[in-house]
Amino acid sequence: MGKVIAIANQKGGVGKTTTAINLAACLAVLEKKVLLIDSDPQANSTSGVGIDVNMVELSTYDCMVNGANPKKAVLPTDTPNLFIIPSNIDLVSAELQLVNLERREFVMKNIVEQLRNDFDYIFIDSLPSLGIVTVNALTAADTVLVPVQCEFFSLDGLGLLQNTINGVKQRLNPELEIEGILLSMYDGRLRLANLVVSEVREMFKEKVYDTIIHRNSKIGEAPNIGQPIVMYDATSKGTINFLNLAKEFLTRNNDN
Amino acid sequence: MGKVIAIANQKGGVGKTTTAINLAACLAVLEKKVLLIDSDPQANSTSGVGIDVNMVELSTYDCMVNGANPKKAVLPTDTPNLFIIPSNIDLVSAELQLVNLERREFVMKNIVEQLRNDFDYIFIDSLPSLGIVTVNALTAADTVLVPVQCEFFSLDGLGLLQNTINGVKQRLNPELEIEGILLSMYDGRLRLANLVVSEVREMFKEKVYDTIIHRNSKIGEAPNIGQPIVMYDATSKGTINFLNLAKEFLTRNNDN
Ligand SMILES: Nc1ncnc2c1ncn2[C@@H]1O[C@H](COP(=O)(O)OP(=O)(O)OP(=O)(O)O)[C@@H](O)[C@H]1O
Ligand SMILES: Nc1ncnc2c1ncn2[C@@H]1O[C@H](COP(=O)(O)OP(=O)(O)OP(=O)(O)O)[C@@H](O)[C@H]1O
Ligand SMILES: [Mg+2]
Ligand SMILES: [Mg+2]
Repeated sequence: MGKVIAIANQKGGVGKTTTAINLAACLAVLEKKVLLIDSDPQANSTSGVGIDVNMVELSTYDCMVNGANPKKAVLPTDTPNLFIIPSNIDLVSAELQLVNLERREFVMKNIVEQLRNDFDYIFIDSLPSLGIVTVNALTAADTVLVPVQCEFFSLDGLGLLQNTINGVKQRLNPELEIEGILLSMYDGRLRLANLVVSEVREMFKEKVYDTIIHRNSKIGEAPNIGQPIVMYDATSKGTINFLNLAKEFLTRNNDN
Repeated sequence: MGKVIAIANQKGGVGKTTTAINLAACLAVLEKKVLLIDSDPQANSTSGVGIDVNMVELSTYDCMVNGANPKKAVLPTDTPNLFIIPSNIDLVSAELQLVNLERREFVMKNIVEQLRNDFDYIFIDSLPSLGIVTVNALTAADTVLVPVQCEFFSLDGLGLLQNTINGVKQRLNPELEIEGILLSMYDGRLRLANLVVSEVREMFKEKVYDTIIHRNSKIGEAPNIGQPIVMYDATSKGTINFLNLAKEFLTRNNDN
């Protein structure tokens, strides 16, 4: 019985995709069977694991809007134990097509329930928005992992995100909990970064991972080759950060 | 007769808000009368110029959905000649409320046409999405300024954005042109950044500004105090970059 984790934050560019790809890949390297569902029309998770977005036959959109069989949409990746349901541009129109649907917030949940027993962990990479597609991810999830960039606007947006999570928990998904708050793109030389770290630890206390993901050029380069950091450069600081995160994630889930 | 410029890129965290605030503020310092319209529910432009989001009476949402008078929504900021129509969380629901509206893509255009003669330049800061609120900004605009972060995913997303701009130009706004492509958050030590610069200059040729905005810690700090960089630290590299951009912008508009 796999666990479903949405990776969400409506603030753009805070490391949602980078966390989705690299945490999933590190768990796969630690022998867990992991599925990544890309629910962003930008399809960065898809291209970041080396899948050609233009060659995608069945996408998240097809599962959500055209009723395609999600088991058929699952693709293997170059990383053993890591699988993905890819995304593409079609997902842009999902927001409009779901609006007038009965139980429109539960479409992703119906997909995930068909896959849950095939994986140890299922991660849903969501787009920077509070719209229907993101609400679908939060409704389908057991927990939500929130990457927070160590910058002012990212900190500023946490209140908004907390409201959305509470709203989904009250109306759609009473079981929804916070999996963890991940401090990302940290640069220790910046005063602001250290300010954000202490504010976030103050706000969210033990929910904040001990592991911090430091800004690291190899993390930015890896998607260019379509590989997670652990496959791109096993000795880089980025790989060490994400392996530590994967181990901490497993410890918090009593799974190591 | 003021010019209307949308600042757009569906990729999150590429510097849309940072460009909107700082280019608008530098033009204001160069004696242009400038309006910033914040059309992102995160309201980063609003808080970035020092307006308390919780004290906002009339917002972009009120103008778009409740028919409020946009002239009444315009607020002065601490920067002389710089004005703003603030945003707040209400804008999250605008996407759903506009869906079934007649001529739903032209709502922002109706607002802008009432204000155009009061300003030299009107900038619309948009959210990281290709949904109705962003399409409204592109339909209302004369041109679109596209910040591109010097990273892989940002480069990868340019094709998607080009499609959206072409779609809006064909269906909704035949006059829409590219104002310019701005390379942002540039760190010359990174191999990837230099790769992105040469690819973008190859793709968009003379549309790319000569001015590049370098990564600079003061740019990230300024919003924490609710000030544009030119007011926060007039001697910083960030201020010099944005003043150069403002001058280049005026030259390209035969306005200096
Ligand atoms: N720790 C890091 N070190 C260096 N670069 C990073 C790091 N984390 C993320 N990046 C880079 O920063 C950019 C933003 O990260 P990413 O795309 O993962 O954020 P996102 O939240 O998924 O964005 P969006 O809101 O558009 O979905 C990317 O170009 C990514 O490669
Ligand atoms: N040149 C720069 N140097 C340093 N930090 C920067 C620079 N440009 C932007 N930033 C910081 O990077 C983060 C992302 O920038 P910004 O919020 O302007 O992007 P955006 O495209 O508006 O994001 P969103 O997609 O969420 O609207 C912010 O915390 C900002 O302060
Ligand atoms: Mg992403
Ligand atoms: Mg922004």
